[in-house]
Amino acid sequence: MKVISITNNKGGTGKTTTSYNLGAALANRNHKVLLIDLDAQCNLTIATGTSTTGRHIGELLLGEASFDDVVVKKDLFDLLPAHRMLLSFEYRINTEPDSGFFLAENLEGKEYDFVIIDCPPSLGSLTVNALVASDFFVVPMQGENFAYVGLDEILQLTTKIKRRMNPRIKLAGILFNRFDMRTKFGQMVLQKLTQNPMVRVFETSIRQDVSLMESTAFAQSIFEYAPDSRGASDFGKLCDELLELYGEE
Amino acid sequence: MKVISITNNKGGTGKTTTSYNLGAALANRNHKVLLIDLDAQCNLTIATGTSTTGRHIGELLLGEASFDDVVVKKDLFDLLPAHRMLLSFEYRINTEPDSGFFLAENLEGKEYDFVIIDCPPSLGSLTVNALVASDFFVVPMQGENFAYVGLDEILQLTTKIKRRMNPRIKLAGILFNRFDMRTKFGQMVLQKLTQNPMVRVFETSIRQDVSLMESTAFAQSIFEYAPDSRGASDFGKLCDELLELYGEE
Ligand SMILES: Nc1ncnc2c1ncn2[C@@H]1O[C@H](COP(=O)(O)OP(=O)(O)OP(=O)(O)O)[C@@H](O)[C@H]1O
Ligand SMILES: Nc1ncnc2c1ncn2[C@@H]1O[C@H](COP(=O)(O)OP(=O)(O)OP(=O)(O)O)[C@@H](O)[C@H]1O
Ligand SMILES: [Mg+2]
Ligand SMILES: [Mg+2]
Repeated sequence: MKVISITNNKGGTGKTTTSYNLGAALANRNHKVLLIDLDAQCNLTIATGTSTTGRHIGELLLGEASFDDVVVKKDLFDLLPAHRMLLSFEYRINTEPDSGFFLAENLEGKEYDFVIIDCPPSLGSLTVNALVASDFFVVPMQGENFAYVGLDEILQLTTKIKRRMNPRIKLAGILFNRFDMRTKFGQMVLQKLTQNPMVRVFETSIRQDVSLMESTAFAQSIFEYAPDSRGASDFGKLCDELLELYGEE
Repeated sequence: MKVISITNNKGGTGKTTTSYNLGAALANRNHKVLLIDLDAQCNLTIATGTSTTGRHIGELLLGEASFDDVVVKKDLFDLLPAHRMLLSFEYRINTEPDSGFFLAENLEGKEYDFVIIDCPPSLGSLTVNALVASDFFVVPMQGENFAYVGLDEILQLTTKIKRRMNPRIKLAGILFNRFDMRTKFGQMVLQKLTQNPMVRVFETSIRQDVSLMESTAFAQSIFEYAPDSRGASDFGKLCDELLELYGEE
């Protein structure tokens, strides 16, 4: 079982879009997939057409519900939904000792091929739980100032987690999403990243494609909503690149 | 003194871009301006070329430093900087009774014409502090699915705050940022918003302009970096619209 966190504390970089469509792509290739929405804003839960007022991942993490109570079975994958209450759960989780391990413990013995975790735009206890439970993390980003500045913090956090809590965690790659390579800014960010030995960048980039935004309003993945679109092509390629690098063990 | 929160729990909608450039526009029209960075990611602090490792707003809120210890005087405006530690401050603030009033208390008796508060992408205790201290709030958003869905939550929170903690808070307006009116999606969001009596939308929209992103890398407002750009024109218009509606009392 491979557990992958999709994380970036910078807002709006494409974490949810990536979690959903990468998960769908893996499911379409006959892998057994679990998606986890760790964001109190419930975007992934909403995007998959799931209720945000039912049982949720927060209750699971605090031992107030079992995995089978919370998991929702969709056509393509299973989902652990989020809930508005996750915000206060993050505070409550934070006060418990060893709280960074709650998600990892709840995933032990589960029989999925891939678990994809959609993280919120922060580096708090929910993101820590995701990273402690993960084999890999993916960082979607644009070629813009604040995202580049924020990358340092993510790498510091994962280094700390690797040393103290989860020795197997590894950066699967930076994923350029709506990255404008033609701007001198985009060029500069690309250059700095390729010079950084701690960082790998996926060969696949996700191009701007309005279908990626529209599909979530219809509770569909890009493959169902617009199978011939750039978005579908790009996420298909990303999935294949990921499987080639890490899929077959 | 008018206190204005720039808020949206959805990530990447333009809160920091708006805080900085609206603040700069007001300062350019000879108003005395204080900017407050309430985000642990320190984007506004970085955008204004200010250190993120010095004294910060978290220490002020918890009574560990005075206003004069923390405030940084820039050419155009004063700034209360953020710091990475704000994340754990948010947890600590959350456990104190009456913690929603800490910012309001610290702004009492200050002699600015405008105070602009850049909120993080969450509806936690930092955003609550901002709204309890504010006369107005502005919500930057794109014309996309999740932002529209999230607006409901912001309005529920401000209604609660108005009733229990700050009766004067008022929505100054929804600010369309990079809103593509030509997509049927954009049209649908626009229609739903204009039909909602609880909501007003600024006549000014901020168009896509790469100079708005680039300017922060040079620690400049759009007016210094690219005075003839669309971004400068749009934020100038927004400032004038705001002053006309609310400025002269
Ligand atoms: N490649 C793309 N082309 C077009 N639109 C996109 C693309 N990637 C993301 N979007 C849209 O941009 C917005 C932000 O994306 P998304 O919600 O996936 O980011 P996020 O990182 O999960 O945000 P948050 O930090 O709020 O969780 C959404 O409206 C989404 O539909
Ligand atoms: N009108 C615009 N045209 C071009 N780029 C823009 C525009 N508005 C914002 N941006 C860029 O989009 C990115 C997100 O904007 P910004 O950081 O202001 O959003 P935010 O709401 O403060 O994000 P967060 O939720 O992470 O705090 C930044 O790189 C910014 O420079
Ligand atoms: Mg998201
Ligand atoms: Mg911001």
